[in-house]
Amino acid sequence: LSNFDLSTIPVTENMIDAEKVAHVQLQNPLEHALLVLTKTGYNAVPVLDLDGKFCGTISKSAIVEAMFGLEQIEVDQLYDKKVEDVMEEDIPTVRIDDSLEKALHVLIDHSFACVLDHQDKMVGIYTRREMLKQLRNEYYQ
Amino acid sequence: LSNFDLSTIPVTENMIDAEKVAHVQLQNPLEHALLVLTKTGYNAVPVLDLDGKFCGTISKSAIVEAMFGLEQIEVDQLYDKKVEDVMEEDIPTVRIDDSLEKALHVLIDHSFACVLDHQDKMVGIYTRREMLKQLRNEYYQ
Ligand SMILES: Nc1ncnc2c1ncn2[C@@H]1O[C@@H]2COP(=O)(O)O[C@H]3[C@@H](O)[C@H](n4cnc5c(N)ncnc54)O[C@@H]3COP(=O)(O)O[C@H]2[C@H]1O
Ligand SMILES: Nc1ncnc2c1ncn2[C@@H]1O[C@@H]2COP(=O)(O)O[C@H]3[C@@H](O)[C@H](n4cnc5c(N)ncnc54)O[C@@H]3COP(=O)(O)O[C@H]2[C@H]1O
Repeated sequence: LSNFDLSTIPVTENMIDAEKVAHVQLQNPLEHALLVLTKTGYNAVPVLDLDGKFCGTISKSAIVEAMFGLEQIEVDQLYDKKVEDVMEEDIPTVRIDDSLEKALHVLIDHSFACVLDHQDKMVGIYTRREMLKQLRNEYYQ
Repeated sequence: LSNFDLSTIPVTENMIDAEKVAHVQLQNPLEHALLVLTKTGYNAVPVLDLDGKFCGTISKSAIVEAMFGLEQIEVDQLYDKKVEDVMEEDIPTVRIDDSLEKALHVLIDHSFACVLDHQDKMVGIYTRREMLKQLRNEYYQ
């Protein structure tokens, strides 16, 4: 890819803007989070606090697993537990001044990377789909 | 990517072999499918028939949605319904003699592509992770 320098393209160029990113809040009950995930069709979305700061991600998998009791599936857990109880916090992110080179590194192990400003506010997400489209467009030039 | 010709690399080269691919059968109850998905941690896996032929894919999303009744979450649906009732059949696949160029096309809209032989038997899957690794390795040469 000698004519395609990922390190010169900012992640902000083709990211999905924050206003188009489905997300949930720390304090939402799991039942609300499951509704958001089911309605939007996404398997995982970012978790934000009331100031819009990135806190982690929550997945359908984590919510489903929270429903599994010792003997059977316990739906009540969805009303008792909150997003912050089952979210994943150790999630790699990228900064607004990072390049696609950094994003590619994150996207090898994660299906999306949250883009944060210097106050940790989420300004968008960069997805594997977008990265693959970028690479395909380059390939066909 | 002038020195990296995706059309010359066969999908079979870096696919995940069938024996390492988690899957379910057409006739399995949803409860079994949900267990497989939860244990393996995958959001979706291929559905095969008794001869190992590819039939479609089943996702955690589809199973969770099958649990949503009119008034509340109905866990009994998981025992009553089968994989074939909620699987997706209209899934693009690639053949053993296809190249990475074809796989890239499929992976833009799907997180994995099942690789089929000429009897429609699944011989492996090609994932977005693998494609991104290939592209990254090329990028760093
Ligand atoms: N409603 C829909 N319409 C069309 N295609 C859909 C779709 N939902 C999912 N897909 C397809 O399935 C892929 C995996 O989605 P998943 O929800 O597991 O994983 C998604 C999801 O966790 C997250 N994501 C994507 N867009 C989002 C958004 N607007 N808000 C919140 N999270 C988003 O980023 C991950 C990777 O997304 P990516 O686009 O690379 O890859 C997506 C996309 O190709
Ligand atoms: N147990 C695990 N260990 C480490 N990382 C994990 C993991 N489970 C998921 N991931 C990470 O999350 C991504 C999305 O997984 P998902 O299950 O939604 O989507 C997966 C899943 O639906 C399917 N898949 C991958 N490997 C599979 C396998 N061995 N058997 C069946 N399906 C598989 O292909 C999709 C794309 O996989 P990909 O590797 O590109 O991307 C994976 C991988 O980067």
